[in-house]
Amino acid sequence: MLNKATVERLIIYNRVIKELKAQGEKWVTSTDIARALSKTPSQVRRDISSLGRKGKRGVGYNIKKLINDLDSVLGLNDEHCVALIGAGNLGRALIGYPGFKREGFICRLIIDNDPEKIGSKISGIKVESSEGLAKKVARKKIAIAVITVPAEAAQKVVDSAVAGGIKELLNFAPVKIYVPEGVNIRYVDLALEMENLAYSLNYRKKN
Amino acid sequence: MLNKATVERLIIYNRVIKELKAQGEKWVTSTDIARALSKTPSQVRRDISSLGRKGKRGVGYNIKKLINDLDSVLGLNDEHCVALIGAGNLGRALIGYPGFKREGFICRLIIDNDPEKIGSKISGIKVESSEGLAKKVARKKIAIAVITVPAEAAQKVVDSAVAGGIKELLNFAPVKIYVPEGVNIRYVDLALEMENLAYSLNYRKKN
Ligand SMILES: NC(=O)c1ccc[n+]([C@@H]2O[C@H](COP(=O)([O-])OP(=O)(O)OC[C@H]3O[C@@H](n4cnc5c(N)ncnc54)[C@H](O)[C@@H]3O)[C@@H](O)[C@H]2O)c1
Ligand SMILES: NC(=O)c1ccc[n+]([C@@H]2O[C@H](COP(=O)([O-])OP(=O)(O)OC[C@H]3O[C@@H](n4cnc5c(N)ncnc54)[C@H](O)[C@@H]3O)[C@@H](O)[C@H]2O)c1
Repeated sequence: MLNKATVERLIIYNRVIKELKAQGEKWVTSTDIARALSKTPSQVRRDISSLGRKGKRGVGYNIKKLINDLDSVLGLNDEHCVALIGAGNLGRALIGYPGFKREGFICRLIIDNDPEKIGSKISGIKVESSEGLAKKVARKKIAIAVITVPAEAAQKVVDSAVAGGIKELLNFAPVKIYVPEGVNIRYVDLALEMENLAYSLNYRKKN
Repeated sequence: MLNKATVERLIIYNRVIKELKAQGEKWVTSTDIARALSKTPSQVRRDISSLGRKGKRGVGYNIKKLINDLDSVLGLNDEHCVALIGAGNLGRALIGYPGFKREGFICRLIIDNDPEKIGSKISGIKVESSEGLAKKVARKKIAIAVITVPAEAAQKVVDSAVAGGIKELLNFAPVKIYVPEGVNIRYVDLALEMENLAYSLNYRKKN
């Protein structure tokens, strides 16, 4: 299994390379990719070699083949069904976000426990009750869940989701979540993004 | 200026170290930090040395001093005023998110152009019209803005924000934005987070 940092880099290389392909490019060098992302060409080459792909001296990588390798390793050749648990502000923003569908993530189940929301439709999908969450996830064979409930509700809904077969979770609730062996949970904290801006602002002030 | 990847790592080291301090630890080694984040101790040491801080052989780093260095370099010793532009689902989720306030990011201005929202309060802050956005930002001396408007509105609101003195932007709108020299813009695409889950799921399937 590739390490987390390498996977994160391959994911963004994939984006850059697809943009270049959309601009009509047929070949891309490690320098092209590195420059677009403030990385070093050697880092890029090392990461791409972990796909088993080598570039041609002086020419670079064949864009079509490289994208095939990346999509194949990153699991982007398949569509992925996603369950969204917590149809509040954040949940609704994510359901409506075209970026997910564009990358093959299709929301197949929306869960909430607010009677005002249950039964309503969001982007054409009906909001269902968190009652029997495990069964609902299992019946639709969903493996990925996005957790956008309040902190105090998070562990319980994750337990039910995992009981129903969820293997991969993207958690937004600001709380540490226990998951059993064989289940992967990824945390998002957008405050981390803001801290990058604080650094940049602070650096400017002092220089 | 430290490179982007180093800053991103220092930001998460800071989190890990603060957690350890909260657990009563006085010293931390590069191995402790590395283990918590699936990084190598040498990577951690290299990053921390860019702060000018050295560890004690066999003991590690003094946690209090290391946190001081990190907070100082990362600009986290000051509070930062933030303008939120686009008080829709995503904007509202961010305004209400305790993670921002905890790290010192205080929302001082909320902007929207929907007459139904203008004048209403979110987390005690009044939503103001996007009319005269530049002046509103300038009057409050805000340097950081979060952009959560639809793609088609993004460039225009960024232009006004920058005209009003915004220097750092966190952009969620799925569109490339032009900013002049001296202004920093950071993009968030949560689909990138989802792609990490796709990799993990795909890896499991094939192995
Ligand atoms: N990680 C980040 O960067 C970040 C940013 C913003 C918000 N958040 C977090 O995301 C979560 C959602 O934020 P929000 O602004 O959308 O909140 P919200 O209150 O608008 O939405 C929460 C939703 O979860 C539902 N819910 C509550 N308990 C439930 C349960 N047991 N089962 C199913 N649904 C349940 C509520 O009915 C509501 O619709 C919060 O935990 C918030 O702290 C995280
Ligand atoms: N980057 C990501 O991962 C990600 C995830 C979710 C949503 N998004 C994006 O974030 C944005 C907001 O999403 P949302 O679900 O909250 O949408 P939304 O429609 O709920 O909110 C948009 C808000 O912007 C306001 N607005 C529109 N034009 C404006 C203008 N000119 N000036 C000021 N305000 C204006 C609207 O009145 C509305 O309140 C969208 O661009 C969406 O694609 C990005």
